[in-house]
Amino acid sequence: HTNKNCIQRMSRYRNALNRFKGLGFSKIFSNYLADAVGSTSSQVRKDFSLFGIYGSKRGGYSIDCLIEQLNEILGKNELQKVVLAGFGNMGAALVRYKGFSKEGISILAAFDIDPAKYNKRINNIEVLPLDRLQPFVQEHQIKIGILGVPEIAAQHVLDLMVAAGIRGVLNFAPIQLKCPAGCVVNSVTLEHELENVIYFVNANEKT
Amino acid sequence: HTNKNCIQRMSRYRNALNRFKGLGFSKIFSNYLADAVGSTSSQVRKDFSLFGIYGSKRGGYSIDCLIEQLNEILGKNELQKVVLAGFGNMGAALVRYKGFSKEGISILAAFDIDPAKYNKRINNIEVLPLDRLQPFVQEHQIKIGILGVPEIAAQHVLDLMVAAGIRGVLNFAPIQLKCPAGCVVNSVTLEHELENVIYFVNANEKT
Ligand SMILES: NC(=O)c1ccc[n+]([C@@H]2O[C@H](COP(=O)([O-])OP(=O)(O)OC[C@H]3O[C@@H](n4cnc5c(N)ncnc54)[C@H](O)[C@@H]3O)[C@@H](O)[C@H]2O)c1
Ligand SMILES: NC(=O)c1ccc[n+]([C@@H]2O[C@H](COP(=O)([O-])OP(=O)(O)OC[C@H]3O[C@@H](n4cnc5c(N)ncnc54)[C@H](O)[C@@H]3O)[C@@H](O)[C@H]2O)c1
Repeated sequence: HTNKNCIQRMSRYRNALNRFKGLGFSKIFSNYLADAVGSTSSQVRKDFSLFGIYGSKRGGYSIDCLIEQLNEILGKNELQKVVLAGFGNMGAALVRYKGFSKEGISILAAFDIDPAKYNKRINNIEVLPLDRLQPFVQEHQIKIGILGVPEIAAQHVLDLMVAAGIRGVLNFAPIQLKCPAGCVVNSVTLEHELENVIYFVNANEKT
Repeated sequence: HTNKNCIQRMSRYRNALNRFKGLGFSKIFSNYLADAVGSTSSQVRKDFSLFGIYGSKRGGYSIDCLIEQLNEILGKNELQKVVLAGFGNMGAALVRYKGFSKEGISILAAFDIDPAKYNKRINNIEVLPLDRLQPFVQEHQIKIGILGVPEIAAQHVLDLMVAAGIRGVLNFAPIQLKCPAGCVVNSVTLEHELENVIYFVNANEKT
């Protein structure tokens, strides 16, 4: 079944396929694709079959065909509009990043409660007062939000976003959020990502 | 077996246990802990048994005991020294963040190739020229690095880190890195984290 890990792999397959295409390849076997992303060829075939994607035994998969199907699955065929709450250290880094627009992801506005942050225009994005979030989200029909606010504000701002019509949120605050029905929350906790590295470094040292 | 997802859960269990302890609880059953992190009670028991952690059928687990064992597993009992390469948007956000030191993780120095970044001191951290990375890592016996450099530089800087003695890296560059033997690379690709949210928002809309 499709879960977060499966979709993460689909994103990685797509990146690898774009690289192979750039190198002039037009067909690929599942074992090459598996190697390129650190997966296994049976996992590749299993993931693709979940989306009705099949290759031919002799010729493998057509790279153009795969890219087209993955673009469809990952929402790459239309502009993905996003709003950000919290224009602090993390929020400012995300707003300044040019890599998102290359992937068809566009942060349209940032919201904050600190008046010192208003009337700034960074990368053509305005920082607006938080009470403008609801009308902005409704006017632009935005479904995706990013939480760059402190822990203590995260649940409240998530609830504001969902009430405004947001249906999926990328959260950086290191707390467990209660997610209203019909909304998806994907938390990236950088403290835990570092703990992960620390654990395996220590484990490798012991063996 | 212990993989990245398992250790991610251990980090989340530890966070939840600290919250329960703060609320005055001293014992906990696996189903309460599972609910708090969005897992299942059999997954909790399975994860804990991998580390030789068992509770009693009637009394559940002792919260203090669990926290002590998880602190040991996740390297919380000693200061974790880290270096950062790339003092750009992302690097500056990470250096300024006070949340890492609360978790016993300390960025000791940042390295960059842009002379305009040198001689800055942020959060008591110096930005040094890249050619100082190797002597600094060896002098301070640092095992953990963070890559905040552009894609085109990421593989080169990873190789420099590993040559200097780094054994685990948290990478933000959205490329697949070749990881030398004996080194762990944990890549956080924020483009993919957003694609994940986008996929499930679209999937929910279709049902
Ligand atoms: N900076 C990092 O590298 C980093 C690393 C790990 C986790 N995080 C997490 O990311 C989040 C943001 O971190 P940061 O370093 O950018 O913090 P920050 O303090 O620099 O920025 C927070 C911003 O949110 C704004 N804010 C506060 N309450 C708000 C509300 N109710 N509505 C809208 N805006 C509000 C503040 O005015 C500020 O501009 C935090 O939850 C933090 O724990 C950050
Ligand atoms: N900013 C974000 O929100 C964001 C989001 C997703 C991914 N990323 C990734 O994180 C990385 C950093 O992004 P950023 O926005 O901070 O970029 P940036 O351009 O703002 O900063 C990059 C920094 O790295 C330095 N640098 C370049 N080559 C170097 C080298 N060989 N050694 C040491 N330093 C070097 C530059 O001088 C600069 O200070 C990139 O790989 C980017 O794709 C960033």
